[in-house]
Amino acid sequence: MKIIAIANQKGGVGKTTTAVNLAACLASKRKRVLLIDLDPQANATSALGMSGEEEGKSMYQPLISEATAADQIVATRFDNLWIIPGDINLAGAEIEVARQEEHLTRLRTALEPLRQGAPLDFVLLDCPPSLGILMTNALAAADEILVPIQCEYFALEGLSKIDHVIHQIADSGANPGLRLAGIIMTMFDVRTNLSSQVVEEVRKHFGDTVYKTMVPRTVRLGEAPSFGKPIIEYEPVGAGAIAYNALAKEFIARHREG
Amino acid sequence: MKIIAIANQKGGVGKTTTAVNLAACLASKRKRVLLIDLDPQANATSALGMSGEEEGKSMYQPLISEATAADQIVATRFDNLWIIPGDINLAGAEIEVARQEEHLTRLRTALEPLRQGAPLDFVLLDCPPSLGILMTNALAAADEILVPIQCEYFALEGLSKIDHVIHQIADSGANPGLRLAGIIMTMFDVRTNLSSQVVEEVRKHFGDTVYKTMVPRTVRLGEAPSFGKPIIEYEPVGAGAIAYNALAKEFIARHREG
Ligand SMILES: Nc1ncnc2c1ncn2[C@@H]1O[C@H](COP(=O)(O)OP(=O)(O)OP(=O)(O)O)[C@@H](O)[C@H]1O
Ligand SMILES: Nc1ncnc2c1ncn2[C@@H]1O[C@H](COP(=O)(O)OP(=O)(O)OP(=O)(O)O)[C@@H](O)[C@H]1O
Ligand SMILES: [Mg+2]
Ligand SMILES: [Mg+2]
Repeated sequence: MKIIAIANQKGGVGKTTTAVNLAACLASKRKRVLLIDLDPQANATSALGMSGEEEGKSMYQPLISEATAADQIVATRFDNLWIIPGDINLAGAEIEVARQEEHLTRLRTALEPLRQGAPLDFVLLDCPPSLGILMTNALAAADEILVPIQCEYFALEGLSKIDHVIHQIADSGANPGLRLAGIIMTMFDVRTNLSSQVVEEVRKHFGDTVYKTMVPRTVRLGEAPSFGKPIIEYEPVGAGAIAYNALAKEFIARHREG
Repeated sequence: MKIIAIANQKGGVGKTTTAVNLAACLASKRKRVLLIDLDPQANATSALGMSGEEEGKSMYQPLISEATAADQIVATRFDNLWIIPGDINLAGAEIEVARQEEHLTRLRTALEPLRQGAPLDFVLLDCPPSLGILMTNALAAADEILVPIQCEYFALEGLSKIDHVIHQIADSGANPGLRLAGIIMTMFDVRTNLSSQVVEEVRKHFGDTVYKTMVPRTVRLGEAPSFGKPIIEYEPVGAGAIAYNALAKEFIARHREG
């Protein structure tokens, strides 16, 4: 089982869109996947047509008490895909966890029993856009980081900052083996020079860490969440589904030994 | 003098693009403006071609010690526009402030002397995408909130959450007069139904709070930050500059009594 944090402190770069669609595509290829929504916005939860409030489950209790993560797992309507929903209370967890002794490893401790006992191939953590407690907890809990990055300037600038934070977490001893395992280029727009310049720049600095598959900006990918459907259900034969299926294939190939 | 928080916990909705371009347009119309970059990403700072690290100034010290905000003010190359840069240390401030008694009103206290003595018309606070300490401090310090919202589904979902947080801050007594003064529709794309549906939905719920001026998605607005220029300098006669100039005019009309 591998725990993968899908993180980037820059907002709106496609973290949730990647977490949800990668999870759905992996599940359709018979990988057993748990998606954990760590964002108080709970966008990953609503993108699957679900709601944290309705389910009454989230990572809030496991982060602040002895409640177990296993009790928060909810089945989705898709085979091989489970979710721990997000909800607004997670915002309050940031302050409560900040005041605890082990404020960096609460999530890592809460997920340890799953690592030992759950028959899962992958756990994907959808992170909120921040350099706060929820994000650093995700980095301390994960085996690797997948960073979606928009083909835009601010997103490029942010890459060095997340690289810096990853080294800080690894060096602090909270998660010595942590590594930046993959970068995914999202919202690639063939019409603009900016997109190609950013891709070139990222490939120059990060080489093979950058996935070959790029996700284009498409109207359908922007629409799908409003119907509570992943792209392979909303528009199974379109540029968005083709890209995320190819991404899932590349992801499986990179984790073959896993 | 009015303190305006430009905030939305949803990431990538155009907070920084709006803060920087509204500030530059107001300054060009002879309003005296201070832009405060509260985001550890420091995008507003780099969008003006500056860097917090180089200047060695930010709101970090005033938030965690008795250092004054006035000492952090730096002139920009534009008349009537000053900045307090952002820098990565602000991420650390979240944890340090969370552990203090007055964790909600540190910023409000730090900005009080400016309110009494600085010859400014407007102070614009560019907020990070989060429901954490930096954002709640900005809401507690501001006279009003301006919420940029992308014409997309997740952004629409997020509007009820920020409305909820504003009421919590007002009801808590930290800032009883706080109100959601304006909503700005950003990245409007004439080509998609989603854009018009979101605009219709927002106008239905929030009526006149929504600015009449909408900001279209344009390639130049996406490119401008990589040159460290606001749009009125990068492409003075284009859809982006026309929209932000119109927005500044509408903003001034709405603050006439200010
Ligand atoms: N490839 C794409 N084509 C078109 N729209 C997209 C694409 N990927 C994401 N979007 C849209 O762009 C917006 C931002 O994407 P998303 O919410 O997934 O980013 P995020 O990084 O999770 O944001 P946050 O930082 O708020 O968590 C959303 O409205 C989403 O629907
Ligand atoms: N009207 C527009 N047209 C085209 N691109 C835009 C427009 N407004 C913003 N952008 C681009 O979209 C991205 C997101 O915008 P911006 O960074 O201003 O949002 P934000 O809400 O400040 O993000 P964060 O949540 O990370 O602080 C940036 O790369 C920016 O250059
Ligand atoms: Mg997200
Ligand atoms: Mg910003």
